[in-house]
Amino acid sequence: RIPVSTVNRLSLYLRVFGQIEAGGQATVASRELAALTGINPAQVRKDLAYFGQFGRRGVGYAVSGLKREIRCILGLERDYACAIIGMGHLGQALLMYKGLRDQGFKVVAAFDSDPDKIHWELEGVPVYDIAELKTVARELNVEIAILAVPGPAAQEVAEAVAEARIPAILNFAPVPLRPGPGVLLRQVDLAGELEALSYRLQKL
Amino acid sequence: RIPVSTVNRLSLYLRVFGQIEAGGQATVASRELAALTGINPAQVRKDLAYFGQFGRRGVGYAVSGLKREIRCILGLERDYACAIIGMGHLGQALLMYKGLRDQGFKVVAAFDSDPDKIHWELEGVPVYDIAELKTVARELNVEIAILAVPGPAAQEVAEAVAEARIPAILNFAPVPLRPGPGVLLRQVDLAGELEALSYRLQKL
Ligand SMILES: NC(=O)c1ccc[n+]([C@@H]2O[C@H](COP(=O)([O-])OP(=O)(O)OC[C@H]3O[C@@H](n4cnc5c(N)ncnc54)[C@H](O)[C@@H]3O)[C@@H](O)[C@H]2O)c1
Ligand SMILES: NC(=O)c1ccc[n+]([C@@H]2O[C@H](COP(=O)([O-])OP(=O)(O)OC[C@H]3O[C@@H](n4cnc5c(N)ncnc54)[C@H](O)[C@@H]3O)[C@@H](O)[C@H]2O)c1
Repeated sequence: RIPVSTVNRLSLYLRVFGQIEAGGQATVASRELAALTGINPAQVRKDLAYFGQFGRRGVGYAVSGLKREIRCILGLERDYACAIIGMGHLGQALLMYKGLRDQGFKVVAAFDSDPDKIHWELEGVPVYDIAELKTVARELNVEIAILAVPGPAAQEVAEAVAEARIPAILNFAPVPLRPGPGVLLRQVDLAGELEALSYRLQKL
Repeated sequence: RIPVSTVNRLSLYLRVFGQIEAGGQATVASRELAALTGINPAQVRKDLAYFGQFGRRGVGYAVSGLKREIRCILGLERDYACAIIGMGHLGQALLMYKGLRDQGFKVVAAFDSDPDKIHWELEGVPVYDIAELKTVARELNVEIAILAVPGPAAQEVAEAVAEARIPAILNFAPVPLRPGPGVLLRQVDLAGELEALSYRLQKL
């Protein structure tokens, strides 16, 4: 099994390999990969060794082969149907974001509890009533729910996601969620990111 | 020195202490704190011991004292002036977000390169031309630049931030940045969060 910290770095390697390939370069040395990602060269070699990939001394790693292999390990060989729950400022920005679709994460439905927003259509995606989450999610085989609802509503929405048998949540609400058995959870904590900066700013 | 992983967990403890205090509870045991945050109880005790805080057996930790201490350690005893660079979908959602101001991160200016957006005013915050970043940032003593510009523009904007002597960046663009010397960097990687989910979904 690959450690979670290595998995998180794979996304970074994937982005850098994309940039290198776009620049027309076929191989890359671990030193250069380290400089581009900010990860130390020994860690780069250790991470890539998990996948049986060994840079050839003096030549480096073959970029397009490694990129394909990392995409496969991250499960990016196919698309994932996503639903955005909460069509406020953040939910709408996420829906308009073409970068998700390019990575294979296709938003197929949006949900809200506000009657003014239900029956909207944004970027070709219909906004449904949250009460219909279970039916619509089963019909469209939604695998990832992106939560962009206010903090106080988040836990109740997470339980509705589990009830609808959606297996994964990406939560933007600033509250710790208890997602329920069998539901994978990733949390984006904007305030936490800023607090990690304020911690270091006041030490300067 | 406190390890970065502990610092990242402090934000989570802070949010949970806020919820506990709002519920009228004065003390909390490490077991309960573990259940609310999803962090194992031994790690909770180890983290809080860094700050000299030891739960009293049978009583637990005093919530409001710890909350104050963590706010102090994270540098939250004062406000931080922030600037959002890039007033597209995400930049506007971030500007409308009241949660930042509540945590002490006050957006004092926004910047863009699009002539149609310069001289806008959103939520009382003026949108300036990116060419004026250095003058305006010095005048308003901006300490954190939040980058919401497209990937191809991000590195050049990061260099303008260093030139304007803004000491910290929170980057949303999906490219690894090489900020100048002396600039603190935190990266939000939305695609990376989704890839961490797809990695685990395809293993189910
Ligand atoms: N706006 C940002 O930039 C930003 C950044 C980071 C985190 N967040 C977090 O993301 C969440 C959304 O923020 P926002 O600024 O878009 O808020 P918002 O108030 O603009 O939008 C929230 C939306 O959720 C809907 N909603 C409320 N309860 C619901 C329920 N039970 N089921 C379905 N929909 C429901 C509302 O009708 C509204 O449309 C918040 O938790 C916020 O803390 C926002
Ligand atoms: N929208 C989202 O939900 C979302 C989520 C995660 C990450 N991102 C990332 O955040 C960034 C912004 O996304 P978006 O959807 O808001 O894009 P957008 O195209 O709607 O907005 C980008 C804005 O940046 C401005 N800009 C371009 N070059 C600039 C420069 N040199 N200086 C100042 N301003 C400049 C543009 O004029 C535009 O207003 C992108 O890098 C995107 O990949 C977006």
